[in-house]
Amino acid sequence: EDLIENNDRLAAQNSKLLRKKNIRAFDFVGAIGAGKTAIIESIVERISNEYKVLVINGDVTTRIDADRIEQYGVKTIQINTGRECALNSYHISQVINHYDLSEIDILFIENVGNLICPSDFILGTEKRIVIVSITEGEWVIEKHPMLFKMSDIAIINKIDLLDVIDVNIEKMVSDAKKINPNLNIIKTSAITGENIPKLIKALEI
Amino acid sequence: EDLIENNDRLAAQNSKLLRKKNIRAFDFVGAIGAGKTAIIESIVERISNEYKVLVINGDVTTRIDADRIEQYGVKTIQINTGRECALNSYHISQVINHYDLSEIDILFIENVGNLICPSDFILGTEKRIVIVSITEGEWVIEKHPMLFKMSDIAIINKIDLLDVIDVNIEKMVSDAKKINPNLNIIKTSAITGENIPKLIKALEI
Ligand SMILES: Nc1nc2c(ncn2[C@@H]2O[C@H](COP(=O)(O)OP(=O)(O)OP(=O)(O)O)[C@@H](O)[C@H]2O)c(=O)[nH]1
Ligand SMILES: Nc1nc2c(ncn2[C@@H]2O[C@H](COP(=O)(O)OP(=O)(O)OP(=O)(O)O)[C@@H](O)[C@H]2O)c(=O)[nH]1
Ligand SMILES: [Mg+2]
Ligand SMILES: [Mg+2]
Repeated sequence: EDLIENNDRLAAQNSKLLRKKNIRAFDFVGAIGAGKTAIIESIVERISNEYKVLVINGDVTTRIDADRIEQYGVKTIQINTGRECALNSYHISQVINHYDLSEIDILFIENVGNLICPSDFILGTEKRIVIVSITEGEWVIEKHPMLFKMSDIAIINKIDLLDVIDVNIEKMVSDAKKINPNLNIIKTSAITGENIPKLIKALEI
Repeated sequence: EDLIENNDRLAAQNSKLLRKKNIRAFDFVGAIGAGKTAIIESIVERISNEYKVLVINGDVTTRIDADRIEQYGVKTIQINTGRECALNSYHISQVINHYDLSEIDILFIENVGNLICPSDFILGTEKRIVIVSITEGEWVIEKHPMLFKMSDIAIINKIDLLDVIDVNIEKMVSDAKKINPNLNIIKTSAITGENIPKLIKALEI
């Protein structure tokens, strides 16, 4: 499919440029409200003293997420995709080819909240991290295998709510393993910080 | 855009057929895991003695949602959309033109969990109901205005969790009103049943 071929070609170019500039790049995808922004905030809070971070946020509209992350003292760029349900490599190419990257060590991309569309569009990052939370229900992974198939890390977030939400989290873990045996699966709470250090280790930052 | 024009034309045909057969038809859209299936279960549980209900479920894969709803003694049809992030009027047309509708009073359609894609594809139902939950965070409505602009009823679900989740629900209500002053906004819990009778009234069933 033409759109996807062009996307992948541009993604390869993005990857090449980021590696040439020694920039570690990560693409966070996941369900609406699963905690992508909160998790990026948790990571940035812990590493922004040591690394210069740039965050690119993708949303159909508003700059709410970029503004939230900016509170943590890092540069953010908000991309509004309009009617498009995912970021694509052209969006990223536009930023990294026109932004002064000399100061940047790490690039976090927060993709549009969507468990389907981003599977068609890789961005050229070294890892893709898919995020769901226990509040979406235990069938969420089984019902959306594509992003889990192609990701490197899977986060099951909001585990601080396990005592008040009736959910079979071990089914979620086993569903993810079944879909992709190579997945690194990490249970987190972006609110308490539980396992965020473990996530940072998994990103090999 | 050609795809959307064809969709709308077929949606009008669907609408005509459903009205000719005296079938009340409702399209439930909303975020992944917001409670679309649970809400349909709650409604069906209360009306299936009085009305013959058919439920069409849309998901990229699996028949998990159709199987869940079937437990309540109603007919269900699961449509798997593959890579498509929303049902379209052709999916619905295929069902209603090849299914014996003589026994059906009410058609509930559960759309694919997605706050973006369904805004491009009306299905030909008399009402569209958009569902979000407090666990997606208070910015979810502001960040996804399109479905709220075009819906008749907006549900803010999982209010049983208000005492354990820190969220500004009144901001959510006011965001929805700002986007669409004609919206009928209903706060529900599909788990306790709170306001489900109110929702059934709003559907004018
Ligand atoms: N209890 C709990 N709430 C969380 C956690 N992580 C995020 N939240 C809450 O979940 C809601 C959504 O979090 P966000 O960080 O905005 O989620 P998101 O994935 O960035 O959302 P979108 O970008 O809009 O798709 C907010 O109310 C957060 O405070 C967590 O670990 N535990
Ligand atoms: N606490 C609480 N949990 C709820 C409520 N409604 C649904 N849930 C839970 O939320 C999770 C998702 O509910 P579903 O009904 O599967 O949501 P959905 O919108 O149909 O999900 P998809 O079809 O996969 O997009 C499940 O674990 C439900 O039990 C509610 O009112 N309160
Ligand atoms: Mg976000
Ligand atoms: Mg469902």
